Amino acid sequence: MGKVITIANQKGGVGKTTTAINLAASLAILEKKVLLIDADPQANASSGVGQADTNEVAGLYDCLVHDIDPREAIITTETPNLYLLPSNINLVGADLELANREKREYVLRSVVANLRDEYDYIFIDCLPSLGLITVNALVAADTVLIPVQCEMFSFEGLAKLKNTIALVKQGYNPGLQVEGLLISMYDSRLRLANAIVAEVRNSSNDYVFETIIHRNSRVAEAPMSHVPVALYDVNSKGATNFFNLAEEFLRKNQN
Amino acid sequence: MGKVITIANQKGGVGKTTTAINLAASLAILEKKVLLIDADPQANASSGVGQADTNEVAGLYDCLVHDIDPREAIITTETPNLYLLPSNINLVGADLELANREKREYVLRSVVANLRDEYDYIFIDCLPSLGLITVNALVAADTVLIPVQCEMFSFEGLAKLKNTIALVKQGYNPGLQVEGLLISMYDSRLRLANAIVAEVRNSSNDYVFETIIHRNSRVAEAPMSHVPVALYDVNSKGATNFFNLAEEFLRKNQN
Ligand SMILES: Nc1ncnc2c1ncn2[C@@H]1O[C@H](COP(=O)(O)OP(=O)(O)OP(=O)(O)O)[C@@H](O)[C@H]1O
Ligand SMILES: Nc1ncnc2c1ncn2[C@@H]1O[C@H](COP(=O)(O)OP(=O)(O)OP(=O)(O)O)[C@@H](O)[C@H]1O
Ligand SMILES: [Mg+2]
Ligand SMILES: [Mg+2]
Repeated sequence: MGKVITIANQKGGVGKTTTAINLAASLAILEKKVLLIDADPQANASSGVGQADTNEVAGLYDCLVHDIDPREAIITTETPNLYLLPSNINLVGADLELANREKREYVLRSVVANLRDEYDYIFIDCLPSLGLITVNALVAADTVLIPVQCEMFSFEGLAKLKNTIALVKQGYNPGLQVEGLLISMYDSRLRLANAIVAEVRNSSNDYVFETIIHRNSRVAEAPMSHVPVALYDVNSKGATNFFNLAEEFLRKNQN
Repeated sequence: MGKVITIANQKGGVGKTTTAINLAASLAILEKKVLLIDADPQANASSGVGQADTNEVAGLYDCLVHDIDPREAIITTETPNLYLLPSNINLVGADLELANREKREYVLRSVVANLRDEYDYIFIDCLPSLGLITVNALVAADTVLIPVQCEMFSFEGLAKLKNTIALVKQGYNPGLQVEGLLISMYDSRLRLANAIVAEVRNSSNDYVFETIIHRNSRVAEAPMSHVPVALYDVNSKGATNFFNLAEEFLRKNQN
């Protein structure tokens, strides 16, 4: 039975998509069968694994709003064992379209429920918001992985995010746990970064991954080739960081 | 009669708030009377100019949903001539609360209309979304300033943003123009960055600011002291970049 991990943080640009793509891809390379669900109308996760033009194909919106079987929308990617349920621009309207539905918070959970047995891990990449789509992703998940950029605005937003997670856990998904906080886009030259890392490690009751994802130009370049960094430059520091993360993730989950 | 400039881009973390705070502050230091409106429930712009705990005070949400006079919510900041209309977490609900209102796209425009004569410039910082609050900000504005991070995901999102701007111009605000595209968080060491800058300059019919905002650690550190970079470290490259931007903005607008 596959595990569902949502990657969320309402702060923009903290590395949600980059974490989703590269952790999923690294696990796939380590022979796990992995599904990446793109729940962001920007469709960066889709483009980042090779599906650039998503407006022509069925996507998550059609599963949520028109109840199509997700298997009809799931596609393979260039990375073996990595599958994608793409998103597209229609998803922008899903918030309002689902707003008046019965059990509107559980729609994605029921889409994901019948896929669990076919994958080892299912990752859901979220848009930078705490709206209905992100709530759906938290309700659908076993755990939530929180990328944290070591900067002030990102750090300030953590309390609100933890508050939302607690509300979802209390009201809709009692089993929801925090998979961990992941220090991302770390630049050791920034005085600021070290202060925030220390604060995150000291102030958090949740697991903080040992692996730190460093700022690395190869990671930012890989999306131009529409591939994860492991396929773009396997010897880069970025690729190594994400392999280390995948192995730490497996150690933590296989015990 | 003051000019209203909305700072928007649905891609997260591209420097919207940093541009709003520092361009507004630099113009205030150059003796313009400037209002900064925070239209993001994250309230980063509020915190960045000194109003960290915004949940206790009236904010933009109260003006939009409860029709309070914005002058009751506007506060001074440590930067002379810079005023703030703060946001707070209630703004998260404004999308749904305004959704069924008559002329729901014009609510912010009417709030701003009676403030125009009191300021030289009014800047509106948006959340990373193309939802109803951002549409309200585009309808309220004379122009829209678009920060562009020189990376793939940000560049890919430009077409959708320009499309939304065109729809707002056609349907609600025929006077809406693009103030310009601003290259932000530029790091000359990234091969990627130079390729994207060239592409933005060649492919855009809109004005592209000559001034480029470089990635600079002082810019990221300033929010820890809740002040704009010009007050945090006036000799930094970041402060210089934003003064240059303010002067270019004035040259462009005073002809
Ligand atoms: N470790 C890293 N090193 C270098 N660049 C990175 C790294 N992680 C992310 N980036 C780049 O930083 C930008 C922001 O990352 P990303 O888009 O993954 O964040 P996000 O949280 O998904 O953003 P959004 O809030 O818009 O969904 C992207 O251009 C990405 O390529
Ligand atoms: N020129 C710069 N140099 C260094 N750091 C920067 C620069 N511009 C922005 N930053 C930092 O990058 C992060 C993202 O910037 P910012 O929060 O302004 O983006 P945003 O587009 O407003 O994000 P959101 O989409 O969440 O509203 C912040 O931590 C900010 O301090
Ligand atoms: Mg993303
Ligand atoms: Mg912002």
